[in-house]
Amino acid sequence: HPRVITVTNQKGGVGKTTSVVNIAAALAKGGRRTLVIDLDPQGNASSGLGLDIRSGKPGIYEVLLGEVGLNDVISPVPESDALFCVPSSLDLAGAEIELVSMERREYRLRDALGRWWTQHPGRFDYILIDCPPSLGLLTINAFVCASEVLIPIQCEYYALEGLSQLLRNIALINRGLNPRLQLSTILLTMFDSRTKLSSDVVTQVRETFPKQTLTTVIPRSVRISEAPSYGMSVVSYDHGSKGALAYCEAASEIAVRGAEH
Amino acid sequence: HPRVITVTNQKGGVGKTTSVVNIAAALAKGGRRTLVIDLDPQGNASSGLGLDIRSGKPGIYEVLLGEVGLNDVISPVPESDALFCVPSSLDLAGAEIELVSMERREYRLRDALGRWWTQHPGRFDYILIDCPPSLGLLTINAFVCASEVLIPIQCEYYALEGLSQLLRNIALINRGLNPRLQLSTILLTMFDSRTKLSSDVVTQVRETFPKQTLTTVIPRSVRISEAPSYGMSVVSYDHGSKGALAYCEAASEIAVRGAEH
Ligand SMILES: Nc1ncnc2c1ncn2[C@@H]1O[C@H](COP(=O)(O)OP(=O)(O)OP(=O)(O)O)[C@@H](O)[C@H]1O
Ligand SMILES: Nc1ncnc2c1ncn2[C@@H]1O[C@H](COP(=O)(O)OP(=O)(O)OP(=O)(O)O)[C@@H](O)[C@H]1O
Ligand SMILES: [Mg+2]
Ligand SMILES: [Mg+2]
Repeated sequence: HPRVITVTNQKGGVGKTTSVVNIAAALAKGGRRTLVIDLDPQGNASSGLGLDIRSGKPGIYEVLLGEVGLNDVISPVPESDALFCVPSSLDLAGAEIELVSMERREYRLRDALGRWWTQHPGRFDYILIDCPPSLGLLTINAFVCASEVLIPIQCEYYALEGLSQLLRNIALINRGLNPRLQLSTILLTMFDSRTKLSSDVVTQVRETFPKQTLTTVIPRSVRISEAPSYGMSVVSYDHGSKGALAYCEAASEIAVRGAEH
Repeated sequence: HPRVITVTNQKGGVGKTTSVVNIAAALAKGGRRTLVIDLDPQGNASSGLGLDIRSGKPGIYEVLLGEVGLNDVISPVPESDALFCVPSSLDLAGAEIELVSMERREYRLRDALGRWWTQHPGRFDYILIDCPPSLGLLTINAFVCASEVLIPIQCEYYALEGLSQLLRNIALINRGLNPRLQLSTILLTMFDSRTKLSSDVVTQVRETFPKQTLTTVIPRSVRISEAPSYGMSVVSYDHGSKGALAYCEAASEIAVRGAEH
């Protein structure tokens, strides 16, 4: 079975999409076959990997509605043979309200993946799911489908405020809809070595989550924020930059730790 | 009637809360009586103004449910006599799903404000509403209640992607639930003068929205990100800093432009 990791944090702008795109690219560069599922109506992960979400082609929305199978929407990613993506679609913005009244509304993604997996066993080593900044039904579908949660935490003050809400939600899902779900990884992002605030957040997070917090910290770096405008990961856009190196280190740390599960 | 401005953008981390807190503080410093309504389950605007959302006291959630009136939850803000806040509460996280099946679900905030306004006419000059990073029922309640929308746009690549979705939603609300609603203000945030990306975004936004885009651009500044850890706006925390000055300029631009409506 592949490792299915959902990258979640209801705080906005903390580096969820940037982490999905760059960890996936780094894993693919290391030869691991990786699939990104873009559950965010913004479609930033899709465009960050060079795909066009305005094409009108079916995407994850149609999969959740049960109109198409996962196999019909898995798209190759230009920058790597080992990297694929199920793109978002603009209609996804209305999905949260539509899902409320559907049957097995929390299991739609898990069921779709389950059906696909029986027909294509062994196809991927990693599946990373990018979530919108909320704890609604799209994120719940990701929680039910995944076995691991990766929480990116920005090295800023507000970033710590919503954490207890997020942990409560993960515990709720673990007790009910998905007993396999665990918080496996915390990744500190946008670290700015010039500010005391950044190092305070790092210290506090390491103390609170000693086991889950990766040693690698992602620095704030202009190359990281420029890469999406070229439809590429920073790993491809500028592989020698400090941002690319940090994401490669984070990916290999995740791969090594996973072997212990 | 007060100017009711909702600060919205479904893209996360673009400076919605930071703009609400600091524009409100700057308006209050200029003698305008200002109320902040915190519609974000994170409660960042509440804590950024020095209030405690874990106190268990009723907040905006209880108002939306109709359990209490607005007057019961308006709290003074420590840093200014002219600044008040209706705080968020942790229960707000579940409100989106709960609101789906309620009567007049899109009008709950507007109705509460309407009832309060008839009893306390002339009490405030400005009401600013902080929204979560989504276009769900909480944000829709803000759209139905407000007469103006202020969109903060971060000077980053991903920031432009979700804009067309947001404009479509505003137009939909304007045609249906609230014909008074208009996009009055666009504020560029986290401008980093060292990067070409920042100035590209500024140019593009000014060209697309020449009338609505404020002349003032908010620079990226460490003092702005430190202020919330003291429960204060940057206007109070460090009134001489470039971040504080920029927000004061933005507030007075908003005040002057409003006089023309
Ligand atoms: N390490 C970094 N250095 C500099 N900029 C970064 C870094 N990581 C992310 N960014 C930029 O910060 C912004 C927010 O990041 P991103 O969009 O990945 O966050 P997110 O959590 O996915 O946001 P949302 O909550 O909207 O989904 C983006 O413009 C991105 O390019
Ligand atoms: N001009 C600025 N300079 C430096 N840091 C800033 C600036 N504006 C905001 N920040 C910081 O960036 C982060 C995101 O800002 P903020 O929380 O206000 O965005 P938001 O749009 O309200 O996020 P959300 O989508 O989660 O509600 C915060 O940690 C904030 O302190
Ligand atoms: Mg994202
Ligand atoms: Mg906010």
